[in-house]
Amino acid sequence: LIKISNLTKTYNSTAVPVHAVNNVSLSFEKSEFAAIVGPSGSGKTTLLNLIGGLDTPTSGKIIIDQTDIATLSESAMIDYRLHHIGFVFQAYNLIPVLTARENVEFIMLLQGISKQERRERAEELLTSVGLEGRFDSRPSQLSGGQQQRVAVARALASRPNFVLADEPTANLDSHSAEALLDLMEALNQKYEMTFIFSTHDSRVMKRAHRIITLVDGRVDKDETKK
Amino acid sequence: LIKISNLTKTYNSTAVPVHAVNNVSLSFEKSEFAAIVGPSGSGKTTLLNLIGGLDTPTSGKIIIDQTDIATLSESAMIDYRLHHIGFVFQAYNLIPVLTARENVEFIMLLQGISKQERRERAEELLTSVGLEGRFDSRPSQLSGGQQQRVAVARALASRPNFVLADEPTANLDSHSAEALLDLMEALNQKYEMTFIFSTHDSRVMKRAHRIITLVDGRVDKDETKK
Ligand SMILES: Nc1ncnc2c1ncn2[C@@H]1O[C@H](COP(=O)(O)OP(=O)(O)OP(=O)(O)O)[C@@H](O)[C@H]1O
Ligand SMILES: Nc1ncnc2c1ncn2[C@@H]1O[C@H](COP(=O)(O)OP(=O)(O)OP(=O)(O)O)[C@@H](O)[C@H]1O
Ligand SMILES: [Mg+2]
Ligand SMILES: [Mg+2]
Repeated sequence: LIKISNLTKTYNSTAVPVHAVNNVSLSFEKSEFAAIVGPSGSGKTTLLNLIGGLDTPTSGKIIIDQTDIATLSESAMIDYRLHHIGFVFQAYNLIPVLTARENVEFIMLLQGISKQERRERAEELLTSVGLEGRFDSRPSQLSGGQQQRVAVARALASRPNFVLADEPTANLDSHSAEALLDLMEALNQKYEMTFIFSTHDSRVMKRAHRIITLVDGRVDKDETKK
Repeated sequence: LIKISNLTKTYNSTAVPVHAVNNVSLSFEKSEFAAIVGPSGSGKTTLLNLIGGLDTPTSGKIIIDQTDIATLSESAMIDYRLHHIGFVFQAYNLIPVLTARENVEFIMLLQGISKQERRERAEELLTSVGLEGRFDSRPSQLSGGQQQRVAVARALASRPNFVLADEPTANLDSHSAEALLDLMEALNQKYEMTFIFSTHDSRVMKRAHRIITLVDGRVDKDETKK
């Protein structure tokens, strides 16, 4: 489904160039439930951004569903992301002027989903991440972990083929984190959604079916549980 | 050192009022190393903000060093915070146009510390949180966990009497988290700095000397290890 070949992203803003992602080659099949782990600064966010087409590589290829995403025009990439990729950002990136409900409905609105269906799906997802009663709160009225859960609900609402989640449980207590993992596993089973998350959280690592370890931008280990 | 009596913070923006902090009474002595834990939304950030004078209570008292901080004028509170409190925010709140080094030096500049001393202390702290070589990077050029470590270095640079740290290890791998805890414990011992952090991280809870558990804005448990 996703084939990454010799992917490199280099930044030249510092005295010594930073190879945030350094010659990475990886493949992901449909329905994977994979965790990318590694020290702070090892390249997890950069790798997820490259896979999601939010950033462009310095060199190397990313082929998704037999499309080399580097060849897509900007509008084709935006369109592809809208219909196929759900992204949970490390800093959530919620729209401050919209309520939790509106943030979750927004992507479905862009996808042309009916008002009725948007409303039902948004309420169902916000409830399953434990935010019942807070649908009409704005991000500034929510705790860090509550904002994180809105960001997750938003990524799942469009029922994407794949979800790229950057440290989706960083601000959650164990109970909320486990509930989130239950939800993601259920969607993985039911809709065959592929999940690729970066994490520092051992509770998430325990439930991943595959763990890819990055060190200094390189793949250090790639272990599949069976 | 800190005496909190019947502290309550209520928000009325939702259909049902939210008692973010609900009749909390707590005392902290000098040199404490205490963790505030509890589910997402249980009131940890709100409590830290109230103690740090960043928010005003709905009712109740906070007495720090025999000063009822609610009686301080806004400028007296700002001045008090500048010289006595170091704050690590859940969302870091770094200044985007300043480099890591400048963000850390900024508070010392406001405190009138000499240029030479500011430079040395900033470099020493950034090095001890593992950011050597990145002093001149701006927040947007740093990973989530790197930004988190700049925020911690900034809070410690002014050698405050107390440090209020809101989930200071949320985006850190185990190695970086342990290094941060070593640093905080060393400062706690050497300068008798009082540390009060909120956390979901079991690695941090293990090293706290006291664990206060919040549930729905109330103190559910308060355990001191010996
Ligand atoms: N402006 C506001 N209006 C309404 N409710 C608010 C507001 N600010 C915070 N709250 C609510 O107060 C409660 C406590 O929030 P707080 O941020 O203190 O929780 P927390 O324990 O820090 O959570 P987390 O672990 O997710 O960071 C939450 O239910 C939150 O939604
Ligand atoms: N614009 C930039 N200029 C220079 N270096 C950058 C830039 N953006 C990212 N980096 C560097 O690339 C490296 C990888 O960053 P990335 O955000 O991918 O790490 P990460 O594994 O997600 O870390 P964390 O666990 O802390 O979130 C880091 O050393 C970071 O400082
Ligand atoms: Mg990251
Ligand atoms: Mg919080």
